[in-house]
Amino acid sequence: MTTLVIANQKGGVGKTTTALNLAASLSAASRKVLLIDLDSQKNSTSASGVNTDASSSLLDVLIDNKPINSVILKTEFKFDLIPASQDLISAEMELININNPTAVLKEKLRQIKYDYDYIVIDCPPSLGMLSVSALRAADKVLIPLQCEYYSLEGLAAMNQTIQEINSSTGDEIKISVILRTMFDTRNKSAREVSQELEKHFAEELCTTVIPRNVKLSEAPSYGMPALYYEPEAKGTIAYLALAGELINKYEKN
Amino acid sequence: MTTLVIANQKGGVGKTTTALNLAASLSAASRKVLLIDLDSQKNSTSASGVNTDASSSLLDVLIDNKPINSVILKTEFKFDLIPASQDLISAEMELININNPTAVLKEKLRQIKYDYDYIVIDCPPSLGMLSVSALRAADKVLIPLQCEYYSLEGLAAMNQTIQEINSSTGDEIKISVILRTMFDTRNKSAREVSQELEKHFAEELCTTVIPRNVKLSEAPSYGMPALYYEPEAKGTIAYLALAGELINKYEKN
Ligand SMILES: Nc1ncnc2c1ncn2[C@@H]1O[C@H](COP(=O)(O)OP(=O)(O)OP(=O)(O)O)[C@@H](O)[C@H]1O
Ligand SMILES: Nc1ncnc2c1ncn2[C@@H]1O[C@H](COP(=O)(O)OP(=O)(O)OP(=O)(O)O)[C@@H](O)[C@H]1O
Ligand SMILES: [Mg+2]
Ligand SMILES: [Mg+2]
Repeated sequence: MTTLVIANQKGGVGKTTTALNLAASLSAASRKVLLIDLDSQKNSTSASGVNTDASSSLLDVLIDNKPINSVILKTEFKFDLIPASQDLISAEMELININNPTAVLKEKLRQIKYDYDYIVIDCPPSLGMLSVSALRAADKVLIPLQCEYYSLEGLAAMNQTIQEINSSTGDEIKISVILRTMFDTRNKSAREVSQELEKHFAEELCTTVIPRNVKLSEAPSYGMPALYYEPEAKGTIAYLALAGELINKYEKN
Repeated sequence: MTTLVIANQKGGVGKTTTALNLAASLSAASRKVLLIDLDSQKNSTSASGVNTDASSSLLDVLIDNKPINSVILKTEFKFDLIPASQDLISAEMELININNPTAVLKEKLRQIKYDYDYIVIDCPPSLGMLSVSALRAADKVLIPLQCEYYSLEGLAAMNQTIQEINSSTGDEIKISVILRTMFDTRNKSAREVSQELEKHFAEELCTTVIPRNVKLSEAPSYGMPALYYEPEAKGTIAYLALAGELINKYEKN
């Protein structure tokens, strides 16, 4: 099993769009996939067609030791989902009271290690306890990045935060994949940022680039991944290509 | 003095772009303006051309009672700035230890009440203690919104959070202004979301709409507001119009 964490404290860079469409594409390639929505905005949850507030939530698993299987839902799209819930907003205040709070998610995911090929985690746009818990549980960290000025600064901040987590916990988290999202080749500064990335992060940078594609932003209003809304769209094909690239990278060795 | 808070827990909707360009436009209209960057990403700070880590920060003011004037910087663009600092990342953990932590910012801003016509606060994409402190200090709350599916859900969540703050503190915070940002008239779902907003939030909705305009995303890499980078650009003119609309709304009565 590979736990793939989609994180970036910069907002609106395509974390949810990547987590959802990657989960759909990996499951279309016959992998067993669990998508986990750690963001109290619940965007991945609603974009998967799930709109009810479940009776128990991931927070019950992390804090009250509820079995993790009790919060896993089946979706119509071949992947399973642990939905987000409103109580995630106050997760920080609740997690603080337990021992080694940011290590608990990793422990819980171990219990379902043999049930899935991939676990994909969608993070909120912050570096609070939930995002740190996800980073500590990750096998691979994928950073979606819009090619604009703020993203290079954000990447440096992300690196610094990961170093700080490693030095205080002894973990060895590192950024494994950088994905260019909403890429518009006509935009001069996007091309410049992209060239900077190729120069300084060639190893982590994905060959697949996700283009700006309106179908990706329309699909969530129908409660489905782009693969089920518009299978031929440029954005849909790009996420299928991403799944293929990651399968090649992580499974072929 | 009017304290204008730019907030939305949804990421990448144009909070920083709005805070910065509104501060620049209000100061171009000869108002005395202070911009406060509450986001540890420091985007408003770097886009104002300030790149040094100051010796003391807003957190020192909130926690160690440092005088607020000691953290105010002059920028080259007629408005003053309280820059963000790296220590804002751990603000939550530090503020928790003081009495009534989310009321402190409002108190501190009272001390500079006669120095400015407007205080504009840029918030991080979360609803933690810093954003709540800003909302509690606000005279007017401005919500930038991209017209896409997730934004209507985000607006409902924002409303709910504000109700919760009001019921636990006795405050009477309300959303005063909703601003449509990065608006692309060719995008069908953007037009649909915009029509929904006109139907349900006619009173709060700004007449000024900010178009998607590449000059707005290029200006930050030169460390300046769009007004000083490309004064004739569509995006620049839209933010000048927004300043005019707010001056009319808040000063003419
Ligand atoms: N490749 C793309 N082309 C067009 N629109 C896109 C693309 N990727 C994402 N979007 C749209 O951009 C907006 C932001 O994307 P998304 O919500 O996935 O980002 P996020 O990083 O998860 O945001 P947050 O920081 O709030 O969690 C959404 O409206 C989404 O539909
Ligand atoms: N009207 C616009 N036209 C084109 N690009 C824009 C516009 N407004 C903002 N942008 C760009 O979109 C991106 C997101 O905007 P911005 O950083 O202001 O959002 P934010 O809400 O402050 O994000 P965060 O949630 O991370 O704080 C930035 O690259 C910015 O330059
Ligand atoms: Mg998201
Ligand atoms: Mg911002």
